[in-house]
Amino acid sequence: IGRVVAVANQKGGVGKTTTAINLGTALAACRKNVLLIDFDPQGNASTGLGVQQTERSVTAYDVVLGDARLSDAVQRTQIPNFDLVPSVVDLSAAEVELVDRPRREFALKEALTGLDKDYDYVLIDCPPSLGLLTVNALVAAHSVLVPLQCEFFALEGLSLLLRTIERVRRNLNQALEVQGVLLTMYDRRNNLAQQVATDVRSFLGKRVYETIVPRNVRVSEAPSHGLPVLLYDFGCAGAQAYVQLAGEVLRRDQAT
Amino acid sequence: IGRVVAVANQKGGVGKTTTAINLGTALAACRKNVLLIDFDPQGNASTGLGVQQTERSVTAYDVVLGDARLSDAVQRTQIPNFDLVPSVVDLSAAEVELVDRPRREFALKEALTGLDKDYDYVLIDCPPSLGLLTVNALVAAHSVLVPLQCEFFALEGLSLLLRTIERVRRNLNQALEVQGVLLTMYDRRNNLAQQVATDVRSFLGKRVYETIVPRNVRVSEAPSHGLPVLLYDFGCAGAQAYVQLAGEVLRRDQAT
Ligand SMILES: Nc1ncnc2c1ncn2[C@@H]1O[C@H](COP(=O)(O)OP(=O)(O)OP(=O)(O)O)[C@@H](O)[C@H]1O
Ligand SMILES: Nc1ncnc2c1ncn2[C@@H]1O[C@H](COP(=O)(O)OP(=O)(O)OP(=O)(O)O)[C@@H](O)[C@H]1O
Ligand SMILES: [Mg+2]
Ligand SMILES: [Mg+2]
Repeated sequence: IGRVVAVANQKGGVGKTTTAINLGTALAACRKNVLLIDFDPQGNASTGLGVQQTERSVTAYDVVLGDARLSDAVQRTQIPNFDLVPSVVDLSAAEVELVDRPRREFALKEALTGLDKDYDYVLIDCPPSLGLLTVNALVAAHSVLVPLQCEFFALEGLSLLLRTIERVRRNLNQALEVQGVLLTMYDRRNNLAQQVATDVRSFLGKRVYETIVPRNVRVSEAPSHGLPVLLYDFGCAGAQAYVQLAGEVLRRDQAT
Repeated sequence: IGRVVAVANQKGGVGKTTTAINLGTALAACRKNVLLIDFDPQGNASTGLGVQQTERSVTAYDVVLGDARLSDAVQRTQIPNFDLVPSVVDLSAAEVELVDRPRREFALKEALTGLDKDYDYVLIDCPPSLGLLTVNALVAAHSVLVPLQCEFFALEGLSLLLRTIERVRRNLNQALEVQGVLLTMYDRRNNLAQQVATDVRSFLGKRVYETIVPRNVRVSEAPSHGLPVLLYDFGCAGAQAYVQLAGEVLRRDQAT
């Protein structure tokens, strides 16, 4: 099935969705077949790829509850080689509905067997929590990509996230590893950002990507046009950072 | 018990914690007795007020499960008139543990009867989700303050949040109202931010506070010193915005 990568961090607003959309687009541009599963009830990844609410007939909610095969929920996006499983707000109810089910943490992993097409990459955009949806994504994934905003509160949550990943690895998914930590919304004029970047690199070393995504207003404008920033403004610093990240992700995967 | 205000928005990273900490500090500076309940398992509000993990003995987790009275969990902060009920990561388990309890949405409201001191304001910092913790906060509250980042994805989630508030009002808490929507991280050089601000004002009119909190690096530096920005750099634009907001909140409450 190729590499399944969960894009996760329980801290809110750190760039999970932005990374899932734009890394996915950059990988698709490298002729990789990519599927993005929008696993956040907010549905920002679906909107950011131009898929309106009305166009989301079969969703991640139907799939994780076993009411539809994953291949039924897959739809094309406007980007070649880049497909989407959209989300809907009902998905937040799945956390409660799954609680009493046996193997509740494996619902998504089991659903992944229901794919018809062979993808090189399956990215899972996670909600800002460590509840059952994120745990399902961590159980289904080979690796985790952790976007980290260069801010104090975001740094505070990192050790909790790494402990949770370790717990999932020990108990539910031995193959799980941290592919890397991505520094996002970096403003080099800002001392705090530099401090956080230095701290994280000294703490995690090679697990931090070389690529840093700068704070760049074009990145935040792109979703209002339903476009990844790579299509909205390919030459801007934000888009170029995601192109560079795709190269790094591919190299890391080839190395393992 | 005074006014109970839930600071809520399921979109992550929009400034909920920053608003709860700094509005609380500004109200305390106006000689109001303020209590902040940190209802987010991340515990950012507790850290931002300088209360380390090791100093959090009785927490919001113990209270909402009924293992401790609210007054047992209240601790003083370094700010006069400003007390805190700290949070701990176990609080995320409360969402699952409460699911099967009768009146699960009323756990926090019922706990509020266990306060010894009379507060003018009780602020509740919510996690980035619409799960049981946020619903408990909405049921316990008289009003909701909605921080809204001037970004596209944040705007997308606003109608979902307003529908959820309406549903809680109809079924669980008739007194609940939206005190106001606060525009945060506003950068006047950014067209998107101006667009979002215009859209929100035309959509919600008077429910949007006059006060706008500008994007201001001093605001994001303050938590790394365990201080509200009002104490870290009182003269900066971010701190002054929260002082102005406190005035507006007080005027709105007097009017009702
Ligand atoms: N490099 C960047 N430069 C400027 N703005 C950015 C950048 N990356 C993301 N943003 C903006 O910051 C906001 C938060 O990003 P995003 O929604 O991707 O984070 P998230 O972690 O998915 O949030 P949530 O926790 O709510 O799911 C969005 O409005 C997005 O457009
Ligand atoms: N006005 C501002 N200017 C600059 N940075 C800000 C401002 N307000 C908040 N921040 C920073 O933005 C980040 C997000 O803010 P905050 O953590 O308060 O949001 P939140 O909604 O509580 O997030 P979560 O959804 O994770 O609970 C923090 O690092 C904070 O320091
Ligand atoms: Mg997101
Ligand atoms: Mg917060």
